[in-house]
Amino acid sequence: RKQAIVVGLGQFGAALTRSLAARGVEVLAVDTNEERVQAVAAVAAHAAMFDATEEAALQRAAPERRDLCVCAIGEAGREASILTTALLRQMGAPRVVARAMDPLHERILRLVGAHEVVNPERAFGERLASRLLTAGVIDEVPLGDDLVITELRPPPAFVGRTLADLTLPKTYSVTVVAVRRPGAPVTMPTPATLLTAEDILVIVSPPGAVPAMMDRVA
Amino acid sequence: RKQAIVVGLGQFGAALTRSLAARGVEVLAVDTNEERVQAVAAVAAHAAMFDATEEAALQRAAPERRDLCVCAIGEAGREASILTTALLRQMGAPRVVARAMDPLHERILRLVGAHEVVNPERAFGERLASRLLTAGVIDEVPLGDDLVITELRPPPAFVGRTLADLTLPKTYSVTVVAVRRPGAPVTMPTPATLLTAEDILVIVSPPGAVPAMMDRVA
Ligand SMILES: Nc1ncnc2c1ncn2[C@@H]1O[C@H](COP(=O)(O)OP(=O)(O)OP(=O)(O)O)[C@@H](O)[C@H]1O
Ligand SMILES: Nc1ncnc2c1ncn2[C@@H]1O[C@H](COP(=O)(O)OP(=O)(O)OP(=O)(O)O)[C@@H](O)[C@H]1O
Repeated sequence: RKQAIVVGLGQFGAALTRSLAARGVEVLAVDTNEERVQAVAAVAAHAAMFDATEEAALQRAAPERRDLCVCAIGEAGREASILTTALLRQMGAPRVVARAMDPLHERILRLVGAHEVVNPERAFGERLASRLLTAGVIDEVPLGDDLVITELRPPPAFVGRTLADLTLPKTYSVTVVAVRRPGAPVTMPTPATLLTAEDILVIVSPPGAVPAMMDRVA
Repeated sequence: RKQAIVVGLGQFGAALTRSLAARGVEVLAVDTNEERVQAVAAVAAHAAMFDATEEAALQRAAPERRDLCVCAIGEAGREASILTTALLRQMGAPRVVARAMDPLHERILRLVGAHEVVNPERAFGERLASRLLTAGVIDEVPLGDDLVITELRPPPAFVGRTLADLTLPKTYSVTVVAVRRPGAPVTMPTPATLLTAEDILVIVSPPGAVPAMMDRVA
């Protein structure tokens, strides 16, 4: 079983703890705030209240034996996040992921040895923009710079037509890779698949292809 | 051209402003903090320093004429975020997206009329867990509860073999929807596609299928 330490149980740290635990990871969740420790006690394998910048306390958590150590401290303490990250590396943690609040903070975290740095607010802000802009788009997720996954309601002009009929890859450079129908398991589409107004299409395409298609069809 | 107001230019609000502007949206970016207003002045169509809870000032920004209004105020002010959201709806903004810091805050934001509520830290925490756990996984993005998109390096056992050969959908319930090769445009795979160690496979599958496949193959 994989083991992880998560330091800092704000929204991000707590959500990460829950997701890791849901995937069968043994999580030691740490925070100085008792309420926040309590809030994850039911899902984390262990929930402990201590200051992660206190070397003796952190050492007892055996970072060197964990597959993953995450420092999820946020606004509450930049110095605490830098110090905790540095200590985790010093103690031999094989993989340290640290949360940065801005580019300068990120640079410092890398300097003190974070293997990976994440900025949840920034990452989400980038992803949200696309989702908000195209009507019918339920979600749009960039994958690298060259691909986008879009979940989309079919425009009225597509309803009642088959995929073979619509020739989407040829006409709009978009490929439907799955169709979701409410109350039915998600399906891989075939050329004969007939689109209904309740469907959600899962599309892979280059960036901009789906908005362009929605403009042309409208 | 679409128009948006973004109130609150922390990491999330600033990143959202940049992404919207990059997509051709005319953004009015608002913050009480002069430095933060300055930081986006180059990318936002307009950057203004005022308190969004001041009714007269907010009214002058004409929320009713914008396609999208986002309240991205964070820890700095829950009351400010609630009040701003309420005012935007009162002034007839057709679409108000508000950022919540926790489930209670979310409930209140919906009560005062937010059309949509987002929690960047929580959303990102959920997505990060998967990415961190499976070796070779570059990114893993849930799409609803029934589908996952995974970007994955092929395990050694797959290198040099064709997709027809590997029968991935049948054997592991995973479908390769795109193959990325460094320095080449992303391609739709065919049964004859031969996998190399430099490839990145883009896979659609039910949750858990990719980790299960990586375990079986290892
Ligand atoms: N030295 C420390 N040791 C352990 N936990 C700490 C330490 N310093 C801060 N924390 C905890 O880190 C958690 C997250 O930090 P903070 O409150 O700054 O982030 P946040 O902005 O509320 O988080 P989020 O944005 O994820 O909701 C807090 O619960 C805080 O108690
Ligand atoms: N009444 C208000 N009117 C305009 N801007 C405001 C108001 N109240 C707060 N803000 C701004 O909202 C921005 C974001 O809020 P805050 O600083 O709490 O979030 P943050 O946690 O730093 O943001 P992020 O997590 O996105 O980095 C700040 O720049 C703050 O100045």
